[in-house]
Amino acid sequence: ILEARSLTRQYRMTGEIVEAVRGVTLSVMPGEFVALMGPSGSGKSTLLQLLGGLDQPTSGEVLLEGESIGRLSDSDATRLRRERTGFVFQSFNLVPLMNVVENVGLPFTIAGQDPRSADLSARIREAIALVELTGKERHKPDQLSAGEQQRVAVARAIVTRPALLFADEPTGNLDFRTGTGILDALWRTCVERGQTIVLVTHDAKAAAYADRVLVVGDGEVQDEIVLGRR
Amino acid sequence: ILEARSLTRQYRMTGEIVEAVRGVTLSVMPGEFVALMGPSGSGKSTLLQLLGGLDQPTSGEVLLEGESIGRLSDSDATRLRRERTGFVFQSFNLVPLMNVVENVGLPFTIAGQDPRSADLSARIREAIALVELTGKERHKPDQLSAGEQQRVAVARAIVTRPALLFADEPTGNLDFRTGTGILDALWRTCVERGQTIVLVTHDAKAAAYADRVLVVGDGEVQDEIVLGRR
Ligand SMILES: Nc1ncnc2c1ncn2[C@@H]1O[C@H](COP(=O)(O)OP(=O)(O)OP(=O)(O)O)[C@@H](O)[C@H]1O
Ligand SMILES: Nc1ncnc2c1ncn2[C@@H]1O[C@H](COP(=O)(O)OP(=O)(O)OP(=O)(O)O)[C@@H](O)[C@H]1O
Ligand SMILES: [Mg+2]
Ligand SMILES: [Mg+2]
Repeated sequence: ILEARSLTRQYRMTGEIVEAVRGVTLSVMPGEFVALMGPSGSGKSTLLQLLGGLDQPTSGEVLLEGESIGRLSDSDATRLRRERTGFVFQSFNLVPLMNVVENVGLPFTIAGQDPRSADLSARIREAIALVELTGKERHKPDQLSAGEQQRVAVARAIVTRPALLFADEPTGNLDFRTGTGILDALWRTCVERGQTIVLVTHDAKAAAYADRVLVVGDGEVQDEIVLGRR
Repeated sequence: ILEARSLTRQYRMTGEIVEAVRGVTLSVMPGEFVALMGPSGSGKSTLLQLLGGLDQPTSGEVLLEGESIGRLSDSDATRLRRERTGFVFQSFNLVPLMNVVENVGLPFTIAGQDPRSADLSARIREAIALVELTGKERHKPDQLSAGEQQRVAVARAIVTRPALLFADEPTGNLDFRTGTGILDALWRTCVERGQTIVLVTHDAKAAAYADRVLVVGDGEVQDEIVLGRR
């Protein structure tokens, strides 16, 4: 369902080039749960954004459901991304002027649907309940704790039940119990609905939910650990 | 060195009042290392900001080195805070247009000193080395990974060698090894220089560095675990 071929990503700064991703080739099967672990600064977020079509590689290509997203038109790539993927950002990326319900319902709004319709508002409520934020619906991001903001980002990413979920450290600001609740919920969608999940995490307990763990270092995948969960 | 008496903090929203802190009394001895743990949304960041003088309680008082900071003038409170404390924010709060060196040196700049002088620039380099960001000095925050931004926030908080360090989840975006390196460094300043540390963390391994752990829940301190490290 997802393939990367010889991906590289360079950032150009005055006087130097940062090679954040230096040649990554990997593939993810439908319904698979893959974790990416590695030191801070090793290129995990950059790699995840390349895989999710949110960034263009310096070289190499990414195939989403067989389509090379680099070769699609902007609108086609955007449509594919919005219809097939969800993304939890490491820095949340919530809309400051919207409350929790509006932020979680944003994917529907962007798709031209009405998040206040009966079935969509039920789905939004369900996503909010899954991340245990029932009762905080009217809060805006600056009225939420960091872990609550992180959970809004998770709810927004899963509300469309995407075929492919990308999650960049979704539990870094959460206590053990709340974080486990969210990982359990993500794992269930994987098992019950065949959702594919690519999770970046610093937490070995979170990585333990995966079918396999790719160890990232210095912009490359350096190791692979097959956990054989299923 | 730090005392809280019957602290409360309410947030007012249209139609409801959120009681983030509901009566906290505690005291911290000079040179002590205290950890605060608890569920997401339980009031830890709110409490830490009250203790650090960055927020005013709805009722109750905070005494910093014997001075009730609520009764000081704005300029006196600000000066006390800047000369005696350092604060690592959960959301980093870096200056977007400044690079790493400038961000880390900001406490000196604010105090009217020149961070480019020989001894201060050496201290800045030392703080940057402590968080393992040597080589990234010219990067601006948007050219850094989340964990690197978090480490800049830590370096900035410790560069003045404050008597009292407040740290709100300083390792949430860091891998095990990098995070341990930072906690080791903080623990050393505690032991060698008698620095007082109040650390909010979701990570039990980080809390294990403390002399005692206060368990926060629903805006209150619900439990205390004495680790007897020293
Ligand atoms: N400006 C605000 N208005 C209303 N409620 C708020 C505001 N800021 C925070 N809150 C609420 O206060 C409570 C405590 O927030 P706080 O940030 O202290 O939690 P926390 O323990 O640090 O959580 P986390 O572990 O997720 O960082 C949360 O339930 C949050 O929803
Ligand atoms: N815009 C940029 N310009 C220059 N360098 C950058 C830029 N963005 C990121 N980098 C560098 O690229 C490297 C990889 O960044 P990335 O965010 O992918 O790391 P990461 O593995 O997600 O780290 P963390 O675990 O801290 O989140 C880092 O060393 C960072 O300094
Ligand atoms: Mg990252
Ligand atoms: Mg917090």
